[in-house]
Amino acid sequence: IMETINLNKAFSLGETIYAVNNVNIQIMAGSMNVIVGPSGSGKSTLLSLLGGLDRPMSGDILLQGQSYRELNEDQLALLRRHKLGYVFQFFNLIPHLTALENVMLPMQFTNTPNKIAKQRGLELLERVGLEKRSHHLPLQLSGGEQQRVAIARALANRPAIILADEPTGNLDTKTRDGIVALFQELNQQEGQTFVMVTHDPSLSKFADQVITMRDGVVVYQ
Amino acid sequence: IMETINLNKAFSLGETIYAVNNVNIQIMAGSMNVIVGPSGSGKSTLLSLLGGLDRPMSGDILLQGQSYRELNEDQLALLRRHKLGYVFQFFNLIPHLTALENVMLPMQFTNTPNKIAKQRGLELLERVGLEKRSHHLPLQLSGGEQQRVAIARALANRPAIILADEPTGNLDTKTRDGIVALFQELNQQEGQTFVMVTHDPSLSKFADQVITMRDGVVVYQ
Ligand SMILES: Nc1ncnc2c1ncn2[C@@H]1O[C@H](COP(=O)(O)OP(=O)(O)OP(=O)(O)O)[C@@H](O)[C@H]1O
Ligand SMILES: Nc1ncnc2c1ncn2[C@@H]1O[C@H](COP(=O)(O)OP(=O)(O)OP(=O)(O)O)[C@@H](O)[C@H]1O
Ligand SMILES: [Mg+2]
Ligand SMILES: [Mg+2]
Repeated sequence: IMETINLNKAFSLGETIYAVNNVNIQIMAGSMNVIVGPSGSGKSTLLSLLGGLDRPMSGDILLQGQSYRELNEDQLALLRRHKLGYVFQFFNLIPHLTALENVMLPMQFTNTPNKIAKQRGLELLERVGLEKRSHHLPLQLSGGEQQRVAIARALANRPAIILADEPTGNLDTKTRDGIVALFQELNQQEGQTFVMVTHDPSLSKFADQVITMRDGVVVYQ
Repeated sequence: IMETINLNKAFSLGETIYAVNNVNIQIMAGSMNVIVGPSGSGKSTLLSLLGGLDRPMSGDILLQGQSYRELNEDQLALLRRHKLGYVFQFFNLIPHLTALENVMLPMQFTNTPNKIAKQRGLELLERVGLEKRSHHLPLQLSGGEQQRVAIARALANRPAIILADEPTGNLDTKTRDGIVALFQELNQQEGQTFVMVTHDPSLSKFADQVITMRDGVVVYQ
């Protein structure tokens, strides 16, 4: 469903840092994929390229056959809103919107009727254990609660691919097991495709593919 | 070295949430203490009360015999800068300062000469594996790199107590083991007192005291 072709991204800060170095990977529809590697190895950078949130220096990404290079900024934004769900490493929740409003936001971008969006939003918050926190603002939530709102928001549109950066980093074992079970259920019962960056071995256990990065290079797939 | 007396903190958002509910704990000088519990159980709230970053509704905190209640805001700020090192759950790095400048900041508050502060800053960055990133701004660092800068900054003044909220949440196993080893070394060789909120079992393994929270209450100590 997705593939990268000779993907490159470097930062120049005096020295040049090759954050993503000639990466070629393939993501099968309906699969669970995990990206692992040391801190600073390029995982978040790779994920933001897959998500069309950042432009590569060279190389391309194809989603359902559509090349990212061929799209201008508006078209890329449209693709993101309809096809991708993103869980950021630091959540990026909208500070002045409640948990429920944050989860409903992607559905407003795809013109889902308000009543349906609200119902789905409440269902998703319940699935991540936050039904009692729907009216809280992000600043009125704990770290792990914010993380779960971000997860619920990514699931809202049932996107073609969910890209998740450390989705369980702030969760205790029990809450995290609930999230892992939820991801597995969505993958097995709804065919949801996942690409997850994680340091958490319990997520890699169920992966169809484990992609290992080191210093910007994919060393094992 | 530190104790809490009937500490209480609640939030009112329609319903009342008792985030810290009648908590009485003691921290021994030179000890390693870990606070565990489910997401939303009140750990970060408790830590911010211990750090004097938030005022309790009722109850008190004593640090080296000094009551927080007796201090006004300026005196409390002074106590924080000289006595406490804080690793925030989301780092709170200063965006327009480099990694090195962020680490040096606490030392400027205690009037450490610039030359000495810079040398200690570089040493600390090296100890967390970031000597090559000293000139990067927070936005030019990976999640785990930002977390390590926050750790280095907390250590800078050799404070009486280091309060750390999920200090290893964004780190891969190898990097995290390095941080755990560093904390152990500081605890055993320099008598550094730690109070750490964590979901990571490898940190609780070495703890002298494990404090378990559930729904704002300390259920086990
Ligand atoms: N400003 C606020 N207003 C209302 N409720 C709040 C506020 N801040 C925190 N809470 C609630 O207080 C409870 C405790 O929050 P806290 O951040 O201390 O949890 P935590 O144990 O650190 O969780 P985590 O492991 O997810 O980081 C949570 O249920 C949260 O929703
Ligand atoms: N804007 C930038 N300018 C310069 N260097 C950058 C920039 N953004 C990231 N880097 C560097 O690129 C490398 C890869 O960063 P990235 O965030 O992708 O790592 P990561 O694998 O997600 O790490 P972590 O597990 O710590 O989150 C890091 O070494 C980082 O210092
Ligand atoms: Mg990252
Ligand atoms: Mg917390």
